[in-house]
Amino acid sequence: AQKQREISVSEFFVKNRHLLGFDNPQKALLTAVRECVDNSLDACSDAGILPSLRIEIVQRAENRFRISVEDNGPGIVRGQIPKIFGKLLYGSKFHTLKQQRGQQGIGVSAAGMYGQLTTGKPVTILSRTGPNAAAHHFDVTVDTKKNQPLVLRDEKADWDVKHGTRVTIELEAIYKRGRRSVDDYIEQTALANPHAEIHYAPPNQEALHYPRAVSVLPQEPKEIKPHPYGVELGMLMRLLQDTPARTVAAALKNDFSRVSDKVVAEVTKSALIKPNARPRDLTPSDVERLHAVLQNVKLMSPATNCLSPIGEESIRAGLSKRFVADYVDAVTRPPSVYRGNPFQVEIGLAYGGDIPADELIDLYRLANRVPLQYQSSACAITKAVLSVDWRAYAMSMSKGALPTGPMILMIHIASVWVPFTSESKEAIAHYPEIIRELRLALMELGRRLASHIRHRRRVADEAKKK
Amino acid sequence: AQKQREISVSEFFVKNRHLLGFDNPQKALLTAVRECVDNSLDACSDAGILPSLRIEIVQRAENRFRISVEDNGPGIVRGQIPKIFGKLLYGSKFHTLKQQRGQQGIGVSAAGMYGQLTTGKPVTILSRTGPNAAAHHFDVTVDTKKNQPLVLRDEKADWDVKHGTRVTIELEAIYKRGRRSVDDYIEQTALANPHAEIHYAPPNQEALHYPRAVSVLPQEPKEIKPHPYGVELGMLMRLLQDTPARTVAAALKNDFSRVSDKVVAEVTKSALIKPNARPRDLTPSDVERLHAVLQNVKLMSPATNCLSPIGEESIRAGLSKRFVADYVDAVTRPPSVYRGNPFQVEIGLAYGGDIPADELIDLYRLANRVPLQYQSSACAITKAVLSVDWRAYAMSMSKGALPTGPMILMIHIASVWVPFTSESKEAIAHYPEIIRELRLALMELGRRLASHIRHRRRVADEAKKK
Ligand SMILES: Nc1ncnc2c1ncn2[C@@H]1O[C@H](COP(=O)(O)OP(=O)(O)OP(=O)(O)O)[C@@H](O)[C@H]1O
Ligand SMILES: Nc1ncnc2c1ncn2[C@@H]1O[C@H](COP(=O)(O)OP(=O)(O)OP(=O)(O)O)[C@@H](O)[C@H]1O
Ligand SMILES: [Mg+2]
Ligand SMILES: [Mg+2]
Repeated sequence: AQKQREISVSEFFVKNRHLLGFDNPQKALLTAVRECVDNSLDACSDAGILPSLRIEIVQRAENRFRISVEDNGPGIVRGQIPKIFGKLLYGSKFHTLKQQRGQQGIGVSAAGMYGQLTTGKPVTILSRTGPNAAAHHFDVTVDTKKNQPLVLRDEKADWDVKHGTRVTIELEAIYKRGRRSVDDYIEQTALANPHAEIHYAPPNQEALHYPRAVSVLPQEPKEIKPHPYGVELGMLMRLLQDTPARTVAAALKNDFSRVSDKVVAEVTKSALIKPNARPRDLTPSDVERLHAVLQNVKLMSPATNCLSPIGEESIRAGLSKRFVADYVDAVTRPPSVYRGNPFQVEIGLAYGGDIPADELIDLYRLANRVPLQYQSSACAITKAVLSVDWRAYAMSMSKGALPTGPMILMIHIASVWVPFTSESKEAIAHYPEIIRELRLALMELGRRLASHIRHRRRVADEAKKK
Repeated sequence: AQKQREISVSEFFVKNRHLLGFDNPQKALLTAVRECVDNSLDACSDAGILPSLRIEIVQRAENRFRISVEDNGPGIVRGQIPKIFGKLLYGSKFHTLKQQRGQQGIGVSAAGMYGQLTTGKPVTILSRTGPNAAAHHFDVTVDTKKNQPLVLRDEKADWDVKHGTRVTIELEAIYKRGRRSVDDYIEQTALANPHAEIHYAPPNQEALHYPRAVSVLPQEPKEIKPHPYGVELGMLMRLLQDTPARTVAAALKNDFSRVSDKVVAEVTKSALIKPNARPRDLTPSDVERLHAVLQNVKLMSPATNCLSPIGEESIRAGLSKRFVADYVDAVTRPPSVYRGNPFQVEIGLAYGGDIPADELIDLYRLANRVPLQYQSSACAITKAVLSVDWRAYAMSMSKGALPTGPMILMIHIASVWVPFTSESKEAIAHYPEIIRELRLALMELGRRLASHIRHRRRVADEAKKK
């Protein structure tokens, strides 16, 4: 009994840093950059600003790098800086149900904590919320025993930008080029976010510039309430306990999306509940009946405005820009739901041209516009690709392996909450609703590809006959 | 800024229940049983008691089951019951560095929380710490917004056992037989823990009894300090800040394992630090030099007494009991270290006999004597098996797939801290030190198997000539 103790979130994650994507020095560099860049893109998107990012990686010693990510976003209010960077499970996105790159309140504090763990250095933040506000310079560490920030420095600073944030972290890392590198992440990010401008200075090399491909912001996703499908009984009980609404009818309409007066009438009638009953007066068996009926009633699909798909046109353009292929296709599925969370699958396919025909296909995975570069074997996306019989679409395929052929697949899942296999946000959990949508999209593209290949063969054969 | 909020651990894990192993109803049943059984085996081991467990699964509705796990362990002190079952990240094992099945302070509270989430029912605990103490009956739920227990019931109870604990959870689940079932988990658990007696009543079937195979407790692992190899700079800084020791020499000797006076003298000399300096007086660059020297100094391997390997004899006996094979072999590697944590690999191999020759080999994975039944593709154990060229050991093997042949591998990793890929404790993270040890053990067994196969072929050929 004497040994029973509370474990702080930060202590837990120091011991489990591989759960956050900091397993080894090469991956750590990628994860740290990704968490900062994702925050910058989210912040600009939130504030309606076309993002301009400056990313710099400087080598400080053989296995030590200093990364710096700067954005022209809205900046961070001074009073919030310590907790945002010095406390895990603190942020603005967890309780907000709409598509965002971040969702946990962990990312950048974990990156700073890993820097501190491997070099002893604090994370440095420079931030300005507007031209009439002063810029502030903070040095922050995480007190890992208590999951609280320690502010080592907090001063006004001169910084000649109108508004924005710059985050600097020094960490033990290894820089490698090629697949799964930071360079690859930045290139894929530029393609998935054509409205963003990125300046990138890799270590010991020429700086790169990715100019904006479009000058219009994508539609900002809207915050929504959960969709009733797949919401657990305990969540419904909690909702009815906590709702400010005075009647069950109002609670259902206000606290869920897609629940109309007509649906409320039908549902309360089937569940034998008075629509104007007070939510807290329902008995557990009342709520159980209500829950069962809600799962089966006919509801409209979730609203699309909480999601921001890349879009078939941008996907095709991105693939054509990056690869020399004969044939480029894309499909964006209509939104679907898992556990009350709307999600949407989109896939781009490039075939032929310079793509090698005798190798396993290349598979690029993205979630909420963020490239996923690790844990492919754990990912639902990979599982879905492996579960399709590509021999029906003119490719060869051995059991349990990706198909062989001159093809590239870019697969994007957009959701108000992406179910990752761990907090490192690298692979997607195997929810059957998601795998089903992936397969439908893959088979759609497969059919169109097979028809293109047959058509091309017929044309070639006829040309030979002449 | 108004949107910045703290996220409670329980809220986070309700949304991320797939991180805890509750992705779907079939897996949920397995995870809930496993978390309770692991706790019972750990508690008996801690208290030096030969474990007798009673496990019962009762079907309550089409997709609803009530599980009950009872042990003859030391029982739980009444004052601790609410937090143990009603609060995540609370327990006795996280801060104790020795081999145990649990390590996070999450398991059983998560199982109770999933039951509550899907059925609205609390977890029920019956516990007694000794014949002179009263037995207590508790009903506990988790207040998920605050990560605090809510006690719905707390009464004395009549229970005619000397000491022990019974945990009952009602949850939405699906019961299936076969691989990855609860039945399979219990059978593997009985084999990996020959000193345990298990009564198991599956739903709607005859009860099963696994009697004790040995009546001697395995050596209880001893609690240790971290080994210096692989400990991060930030951890060393933290240690020197927090140590009650008055000199650097005493801190190094007391707060690490395997640091002798001789090592202290050598390390402080190379790092240009006075051995009797006060730990808090060291500058960051002092600590950096000390850290670098510690990584490179010659140290004894970690003590073996913090680990409790199953042992080559028990592994061979278990395999021979379960499978009809011509050839059974096992190897237990000496202990090694990753990130300051001792670990040990052991592998059992069964070949020939009734094992089908034309199928992929069967791979059983265990960590700290607990069977791992999911996420094989994400696991370091599977990765290590795939990385060995089994064609050198008389098996056929296609790229990226397990080898084909009449072979079963049982692979066990014992550690003071198992690096799982997520909190569900289903697959092992790819630490290079661990993969290296796995490969060495696999290749050792592979060579011995190849030699056995060659020998058998020679004998068969000679018999044919006569
Ligand atoms: N560059 C930035 N500009 C403005 N706000 C930021 C910036 N970076 C972080 N924030 C704020 O800090 C919060 C915490 O960031 P953090 O990365 O720790 O978590 P998150 O982005 O919410 O989730 P995740 O753990 O998935 O990344 C964010 O929710 C956001 O409100
Ligand atoms: N049957 C039991 N008998 C005695 N003590 C128990 C029993 N079950 C749980 N405990 C105590 O409750 C604590 C919390 O259990 P819990 O399963 O939540 O976490 P854990 O076992 O420490 O780690 P993990 O999350 O990896 O399972 C344990 O550390 C142990 O001290
Ligand atoms: Mg973030
Ligand atoms: Mg446990």
